[in-house]
Amino acid sequence: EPRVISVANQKGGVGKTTTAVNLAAALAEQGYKILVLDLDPQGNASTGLGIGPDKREKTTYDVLSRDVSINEGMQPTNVKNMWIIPSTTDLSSADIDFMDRKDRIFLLRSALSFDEAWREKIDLVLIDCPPSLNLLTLNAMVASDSLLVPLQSEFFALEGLSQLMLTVREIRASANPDLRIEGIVMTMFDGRNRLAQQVDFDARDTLGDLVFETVIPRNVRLSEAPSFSMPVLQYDGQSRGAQSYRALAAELIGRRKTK
Amino acid sequence: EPRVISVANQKGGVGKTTTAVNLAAALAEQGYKILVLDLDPQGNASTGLGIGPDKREKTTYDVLSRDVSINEGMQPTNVKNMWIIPSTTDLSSADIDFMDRKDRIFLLRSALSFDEAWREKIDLVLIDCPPSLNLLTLNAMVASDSLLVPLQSEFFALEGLSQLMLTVREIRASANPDLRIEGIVMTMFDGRNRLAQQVDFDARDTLGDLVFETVIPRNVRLSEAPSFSMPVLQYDGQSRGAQSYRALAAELIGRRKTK
Ligand SMILES: Nc1ncnc2c1ncn2[C@@H]1O[C@H](COP(=O)(O)OP(=O)(O)OP(=O)(O)O)[C@@H](O)[C@H]1O
Ligand SMILES: Nc1ncnc2c1ncn2[C@@H]1O[C@H](COP(=O)(O)OP(=O)(O)OP(=O)(O)O)[C@@H](O)[C@H]1O
Ligand SMILES: [Mg+2]
Ligand SMILES: [Mg+2]
Repeated sequence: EPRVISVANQKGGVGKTTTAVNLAAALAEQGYKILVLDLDPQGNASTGLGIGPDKREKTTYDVLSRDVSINEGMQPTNVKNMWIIPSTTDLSSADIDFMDRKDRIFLLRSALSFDEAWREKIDLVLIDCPPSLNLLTLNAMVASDSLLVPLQSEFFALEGLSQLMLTVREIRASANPDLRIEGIVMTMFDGRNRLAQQVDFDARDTLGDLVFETVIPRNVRLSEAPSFSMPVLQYDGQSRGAQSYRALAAELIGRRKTK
Repeated sequence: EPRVISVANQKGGVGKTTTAVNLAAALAEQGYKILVLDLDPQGNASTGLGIGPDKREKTTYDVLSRDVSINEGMQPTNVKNMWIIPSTTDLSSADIDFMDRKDRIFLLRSALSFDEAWREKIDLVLIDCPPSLNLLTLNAMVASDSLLVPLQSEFFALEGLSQLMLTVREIRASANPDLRIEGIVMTMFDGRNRLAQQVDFDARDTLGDLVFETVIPRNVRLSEAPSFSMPVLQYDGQSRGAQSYRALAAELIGRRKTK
């Protein structure tokens, strides 16, 4: 049975896309077959994986509106063992387009369960969420086994976390009782920065083992890689950024084994 | 007549809140009377100005739903010449709550024009927008004279700009023909970083004079200030962050004078 993990946090610019793309690449390098689902109208994950505007015929919007199945929508990337369903700005009207449907928060879940064919090819789905708690992110939460939350080591980042946890509790109570937190990963961490150390300490103090031991450092190679349409593992495999996402992948796999 | 400027960019984490709060503080220091309108359900601008949960009785949501006027909603901050209308997470249901109203994109504009009293006290309104192009940001665009766009000097940042400009054109054609671009301000700029230099060059090459000469450097004092509930001008007035927002305020005033 393939697992589904959403990479979500309504705070903007915390490293959701960077985490979805590079964690996927690190898991693919280990031989896991990964599907990245771009659920953000910005389409940054699609761009970061080299999917140009001409290759976005079948998108996540089509999957949500059931015009296209998961199997039909997924396309290969330049990375071995890695597929993507890309997104376009069509997604930004999802809240309005689907608002009359009673099943509007179940659209993604039913698309994933309706189609059998993709299940033979994929071990794990990683969903890149937009910076909001709107219908798209709710669809991701309802469709997922767990949530991976990138947390920037900045002051505003902690403020949004309690709201995110409230929403998870609501989804668990109403639509997806099995939804759990896969973990919280500290991103863009600069060890010399006092505030970053403080936020890291506060997060581990309040959230305990939920916080991954692996910390993603601020590393310019991570922000350069998307301009070359590839994950950092392909762009500069020996960089601190690449090594940290490999470590995160190993920790994720290790945690699953012991669960 | 007071002016209204929206600080907007659907890309997350580019410095919208940091720019709205610190530009407001720099203009207030020059004697201008500034109202910050927090239109983001995250409420980061409200937190960054020391408005705790107990002081959010009257919010931007109440203004949009016409329960409270601008004058009733605005409260003083710890900064002289600066007021705020704070936000709560209630705002995140705005798309759904107001979707049946024909005037749903005019709610903020009519609230601003309906009330006379605030106009005597305020010279400029700065609206902090959420990271999306949803109903809240559309309301801000319809209600504004101009748009100030923070642009992070990163690869993904340029990708979203064309979508933002498309939306501005749509709003200009349909609801607010006078909406113009106040300017684009480069944020979190690290001059040693090749990618940042490249993005800055590309932005000035394609957008010309729309890009402010003032560049906001990456400066840790800017990210520390909100944890002390104050703008950087009050937290560390001699820092590069504070100086750069003073320079931005001077450039903004200078541009207006020559227009
Ligand atoms: N560890 C890191 N070191 C350096 N730069 C990083 C790191 N992680 C992400 N970035 C850069 O920071 C910016 C924000 O990251 P990213 O776009 O992944 O965040 P996001 O949460 O997906 O944003 P949004 O909320 O807009 O979806 C990007 O330009 C990215 O390249
Ligand atoms: N010039 C800067 N130097 C250093 N840190 C900065 C700078 N500008 C902003 N920051 C920090 O970067 C983070 C993102 O900035 P901010 O929250 O203002 O962006 P935003 O666009 O408002 O985000 P959102 O899309 O979530 O509303 C914050 O933690 C902020 O303190
Ligand atoms: Mg993203
Ligand atoms: Mg903000």
